[in-house]
Amino acid sequence: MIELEHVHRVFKVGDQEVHALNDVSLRIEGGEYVAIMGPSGSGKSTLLNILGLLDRPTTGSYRLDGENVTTLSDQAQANTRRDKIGFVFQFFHLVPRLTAAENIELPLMLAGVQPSERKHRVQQILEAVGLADRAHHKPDQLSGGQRQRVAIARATIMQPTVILADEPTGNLDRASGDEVIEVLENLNREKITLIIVTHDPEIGGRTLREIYMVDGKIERDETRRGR
Amino acid sequence: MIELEHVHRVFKVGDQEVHALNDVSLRIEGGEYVAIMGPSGSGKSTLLNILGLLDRPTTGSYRLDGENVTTLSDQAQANTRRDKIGFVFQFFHLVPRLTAAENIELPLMLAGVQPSERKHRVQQILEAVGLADRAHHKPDQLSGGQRQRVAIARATIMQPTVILADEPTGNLDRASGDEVIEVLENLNREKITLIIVTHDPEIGGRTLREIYMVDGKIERDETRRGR
Ligand SMILES: Nc1ncnc2c1ncn2[C@@H]1O[C@H](COP(=O)(O)OP(=O)(O)OP(=O)(O)O)[C@@H](O)[C@H]1O
Ligand SMILES: Nc1ncnc2c1ncn2[C@@H]1O[C@H](COP(=O)(O)OP(=O)(O)OP(=O)(O)O)[C@@H](O)[C@H]1O
Ligand SMILES: [Mg+2]
Ligand SMILES: [Mg+2]
Repeated sequence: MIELEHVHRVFKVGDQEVHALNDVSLRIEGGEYVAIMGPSGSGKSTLLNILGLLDRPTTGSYRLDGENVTTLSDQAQANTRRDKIGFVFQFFHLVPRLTAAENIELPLMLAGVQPSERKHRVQQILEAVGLADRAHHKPDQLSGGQRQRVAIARATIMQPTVILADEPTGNLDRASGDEVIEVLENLNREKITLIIVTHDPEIGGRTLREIYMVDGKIERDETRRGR
Repeated sequence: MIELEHVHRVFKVGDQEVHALNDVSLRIEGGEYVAIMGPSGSGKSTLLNILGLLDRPTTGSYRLDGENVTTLSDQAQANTRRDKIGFVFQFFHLVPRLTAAENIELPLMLAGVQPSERKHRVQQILEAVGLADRAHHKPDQLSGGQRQRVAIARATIMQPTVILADEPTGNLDRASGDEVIEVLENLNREKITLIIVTHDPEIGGRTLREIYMVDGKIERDETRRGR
């Protein structure tokens, strides 16, 4: 379902080059539950951005559901992203002018879902992440962890085939973090591929597979048995 | 040194009111090392913003070093903030057009420190937070945890009398987080008051005093003995 082969991502800063991803190959099947861990600056967000079709490799290929997405036009990539991928950004990227409910509703509107069904689904997910009483707050009227939960709700409300979550519990206490992980794991139980970048070893311990990165390379890729 | 008495902070959202801080009183002496913990949305950032003179109480008073700062003009508050307080924001607020080194240098320039001394001090702190090789990157060319470390360096380079850090390790792996906490604790050893909002119980466990908030109130305020 996800196949990266010999992916490199090089950034230029002035005349310096940063090799953010250095020969990364991996294969993730539909429905897997994977943690990506590693030190700050090791390439986790860069890898997730490529998987989420928000960035392209400098060299190497990416096949998603058998299709080589590296060679798609920007518009075609955007369509595939909208149809298949839910992305929880490390720093949320909520729309400042919209309320929490409106931010979460956005993907449903773009997909042409009817108003009554939209209202119902938004209400449901707001309750699932504990934000029913913050529905009409704009992002700057929310706490850091509340914004993070809005980002998670927005990314998951369309039940995409792949959910990519970049540090989804970084701003959350243990209780709210568990609530969020439960929402994500419930979706994974319905066969949605779930890939979580995290610094939290407790979350890493819940997944069946852990990919550990150092300096742009995959240092370890371990699948746990007997769970 | 820090004295809050019966502080309330009420936000209005439409015709709804959010009681973000609800009768908070506390006293922190110079040189203390305090953790503020509690669930997402409990009022931690709101409390820190008031302590950092970035926000005012709706009612109640705040005395800093014996001076009632609640009644100061905006300009006078800004001066006190610049002179006494180093603030590490939950979401960093770095200047997008400036490099990491320039962001960190900014407080020194505003204070009129000479160029050669500025360069030396910026280099020193970049090394302390492990970012010497990222000096010329702008914020959008840095990882999440790297931006967090720039924010920490900027907040601490002037050796303010009070450091307020809002979730300073939220985006960091254990190793980088320890590095950052070490920088902050070294400053505390030089009698700088250190107040850290954190969701990480390991950091909470390192402080001598823990303030635990729930729904805008201080539920517990415990000082550990025998350390
Ligand atoms: N400008 C605002 N307008 C309305 N409500 C606000 C505003 N800022 C914060 N709030 C509300 O006040 C409460 C406290 O927010 P605060 O940011 O202090 O929480 P926090 O403890 O820092 O949470 P987190 O751990 O998620 O960062 C939250 O419920 C939030 O929705
Ligand atoms: N646009 C860019 N230009 C230049 N360098 C970049 C850019 N984006 C990222 N980098 C560099 O690439 C490396 C990997 O960045 P990335 O954001 O993937 O790290 P990360 O593993 O997500 O880190 P963190 O845990 O701190 O979020 C970092 O060293 C960073 O400085
Ligand atoms: Mg990252
Ligand atoms: Mg906060």
